[in-house]
Amino acid sequence: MTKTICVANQKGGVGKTTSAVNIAAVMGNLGLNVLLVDIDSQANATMSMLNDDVPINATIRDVLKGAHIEDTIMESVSPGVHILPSELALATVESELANKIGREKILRKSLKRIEGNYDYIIIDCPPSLNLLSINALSAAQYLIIPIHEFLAMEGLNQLLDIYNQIKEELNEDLDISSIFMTMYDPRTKLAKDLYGTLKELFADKVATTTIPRNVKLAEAPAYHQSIIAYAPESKGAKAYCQLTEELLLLWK
Amino acid sequence: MTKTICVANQKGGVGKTTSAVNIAAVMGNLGLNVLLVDIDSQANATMSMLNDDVPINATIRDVLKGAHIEDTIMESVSPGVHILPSELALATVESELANKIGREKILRKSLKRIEGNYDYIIIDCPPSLNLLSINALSAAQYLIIPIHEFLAMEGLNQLLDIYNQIKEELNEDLDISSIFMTMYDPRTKLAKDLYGTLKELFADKVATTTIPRNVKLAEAPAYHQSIIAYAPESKGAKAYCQLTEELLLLWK
Ligand SMILES: Nc1ncnc2c1ncn2[C@@H]1O[C@H](COP(=O)(O)OP(=O)(O)OP(=O)(O)O)[C@@H](O)[C@H]1O
Ligand SMILES: Nc1ncnc2c1ncn2[C@@H]1O[C@H](COP(=O)(O)OP(=O)(O)OP(=O)(O)O)[C@@H](O)[C@H]1O
Ligand SMILES: [Mg+2]
Ligand SMILES: [Mg+2]
Repeated sequence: MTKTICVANQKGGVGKTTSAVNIAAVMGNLGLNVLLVDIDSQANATMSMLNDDVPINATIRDVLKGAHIEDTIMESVSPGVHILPSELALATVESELANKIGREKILRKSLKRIEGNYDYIIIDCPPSLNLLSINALSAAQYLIIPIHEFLAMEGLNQLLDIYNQIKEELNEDLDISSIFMTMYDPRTKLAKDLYGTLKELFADKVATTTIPRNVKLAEAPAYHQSIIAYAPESKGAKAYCQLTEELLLLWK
Repeated sequence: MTKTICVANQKGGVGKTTSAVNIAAVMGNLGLNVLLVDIDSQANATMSMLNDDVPINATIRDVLKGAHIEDTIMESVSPGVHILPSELALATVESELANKIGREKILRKSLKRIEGNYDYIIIDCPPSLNLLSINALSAAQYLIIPIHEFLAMEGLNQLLDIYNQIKEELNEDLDISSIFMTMYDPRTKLAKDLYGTLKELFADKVATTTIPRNVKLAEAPAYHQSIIAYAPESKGAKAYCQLTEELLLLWK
């Protein structure tokens, strides 16, 4: 039974891609079959998971425009992880699909065709609540939300609002699984206050594991490696291993 | 002669808003008249520059749909700085204007009506290269680009491409003034390498001033204050004072 996860937060730079890539890599390392779907036109997840010289023949853009999903999926640099890559041209798809009936569910329908091949599908979203994110949220059962600073908290209300609308109108299976802190510096009052506020608002949905700030996590993409390949002993690697195990227990 | 500046980078969370808000505040503190334009539907700059209880009657969304800009401008919490606020509903304007001739220049035309009132206009862009960012780039003379990590460097090519297209087709006055590092941690090799790479690629356009990581900068928005109001002795405040002076010398 494939489980589909959406990593979303419309605030920029909160660690969506870093989390999607590394959670996928940890799962692959544990022997699970994982598909990482990059639905951000900036294609950061694609870049982290494929080497520079690997030719990309078709992307999620083609899928959204009607191509067969099977023709786009590629092996990634991480064992056990396939990737459905993105590309800059994805940015124009939203206006191209503006009048297409059922435009919010194209990804959902496409993923149905191949989900039997995977234990987990993880979707990395762009920093906006546009048609691409809506396709991701309509396709997933589990929403996980990385939170980094005060301003990312502010956007949470808007994200929850969109979540409620999507649950009502497009995807009743969607649930909020986990809200987790990234780039967490426990020495700062701001971070501790944020964590406390999240616990008050969301109780058990707030992950116990927090991802610390660790420069290794920022370096790994330049080498097209996950954190567990690039720096397996780093606190970034250990934190993502721990977070993934915490999530796997939730999704048993 | 009003100078209009666009703070842009389609990568999320690189410090666009933090820079736009604090450069504006430093300028206002020096006695200049500044207008801060928030063209991001997430309205982070609006939140940082206005208190919670201040009613917002009209926003940049209304301006893009034809309202008079004079009716939208408000005083901000920073002396000498006015704000043209944003709102969540701005997110739908792009599709509403999809077929409007001249849709990329609405902001430019609107700013022409009031620029006589200001020494500087600073525009804070969203993390994307959509119609809103294009309006901002079409309205500005000076583009300044905050860069934070490796992935923000990767997006630079795409931003430069859009810059060239806009300069050619929509706004021949636009120049790249400055590329500056934010959340800079000189102890990490990654940050030093990035700075070195930027200097190789862009020589004098790379700002000498780098903005260090400083939790005060992340705290200030929660109090609706600029950094110079919230923590004037902090290294974040000193860095933004220094960066603003470096830019003012450029724009003499
Ligand atoms: N725990 C961490 N420690 C240090 N650096 C990190 C950490 N997590 C992410 N980063 C770095 O911070 C930057 C932003 O992270 P990332 O790209 O994952 O965020 P995002 O939410 O996907 O951004 P966007 O909204 O642009 O898609 C990246 O350069 C990344 O390498
Ligand atoms: N030098 C700094 N030190 C510490 N925190 C910072 C610094 N600069 C920015 N921040 C914090 O990092 C987060 C991202 O910064 P900011 O919102 O300014 O980026 P942005 O590029 O405008 O993001 P977006 O793409 O979402 O608009 C914010 O929570 C901000 O308060
Ligand atoms: Mg990302
Ligand atoms: Mg911003």
